[in-house]
Amino acid sequence: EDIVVRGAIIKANLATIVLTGVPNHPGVAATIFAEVSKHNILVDDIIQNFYDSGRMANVGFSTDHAQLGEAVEVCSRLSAEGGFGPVEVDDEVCKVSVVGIGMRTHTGVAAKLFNALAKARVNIHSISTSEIVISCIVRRDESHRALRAIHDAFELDEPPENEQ
Amino acid sequence: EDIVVRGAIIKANLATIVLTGVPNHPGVAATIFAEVSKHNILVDDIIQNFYDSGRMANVGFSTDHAQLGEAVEVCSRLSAEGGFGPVEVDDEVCKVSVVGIGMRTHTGVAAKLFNALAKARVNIHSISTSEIVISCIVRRDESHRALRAIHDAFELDEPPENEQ
Ligand SMILES: C[C@@H](O)[C@H](N)C(=O)O
Ligand SMILES: C[C@@H](O)[C@H](N)C(=O)O
Repeated sequence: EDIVVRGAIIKANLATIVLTGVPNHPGVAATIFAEVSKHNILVDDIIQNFYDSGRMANVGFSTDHAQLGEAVEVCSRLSAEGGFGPVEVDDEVCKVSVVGIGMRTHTGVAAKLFNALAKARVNIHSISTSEIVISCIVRRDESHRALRAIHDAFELDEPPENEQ
Repeated sequence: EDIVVRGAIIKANLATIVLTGVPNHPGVAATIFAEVSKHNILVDDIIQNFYDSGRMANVGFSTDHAQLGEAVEVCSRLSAEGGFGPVEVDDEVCKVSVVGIGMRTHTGVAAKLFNALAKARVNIHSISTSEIVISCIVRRDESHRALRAIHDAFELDEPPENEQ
């Protein structure tokens, strides 16, 4: 019985910033992250989507909650200089992630994760994925409920059969 | 000398869809991906950001280019039923990724990647990251230039010192 989702992890004390209304042409991401890096602001994950027929982008990243103040200053300045839209802030959040293998070919895994969180009335603020991880940013005060829901949905509290 | 970026990979024949103007409350991601999964639409990466003071979200995912037509149909229906905004489409794209270790603590890596792409005049449509991967969605006809720029910037064509 191949187990697809192997575990769940939580990363606490995060905050997310989204630079909205970013002109979608070469050089902008470079400018943003050179500036963020210059201020020694930790970057956990970066999430960017495009919209407005590809003319615009929303560039989001999560950082350490302790650095939110400085990150907002840096991003507000970038937004003013670059003519971006509003800087969105997501204070006091955590990242809950499921870790597994072959999660893409098992197309139901993401849906199952989101359904587990929905049933627990946990709102998903941001989503980021890779080959082996599906990560959701949620409110800090909903994160334990989220982790519980994930453990139940994917039966993560039971030892694998070959360990019994 | 610790080498942070170990390699670059390209995944071709992708297309991206972004559902914009998605109400940011529990249950919506579950509805979207249950429907996508029901139609056997392959999901490569999922990228979601929030905006409008947290009231709205843009939910993006990449799929196989061959499935774009069906994915657009499914998403258009979801958008109509859910009262979402426009469905954005990114046709004929590739995902270029750098693979490495400790890329988060080395805050300059993302900036260096984006700078390399900017210098090559490659536009970055979407960004998604994890602990060990930074992925950028770019136009198919810019993907080889992107990969070349990444190889040059991170000196990936040279064998590691301990292999000489
Ligand atoms: C928005 C930003 O990523 C831009 N498209 C760039 O290439 O830098
Ligand atoms: C937008 C979507 O992710 C929503 N926030 C949900 O939790 O389902």
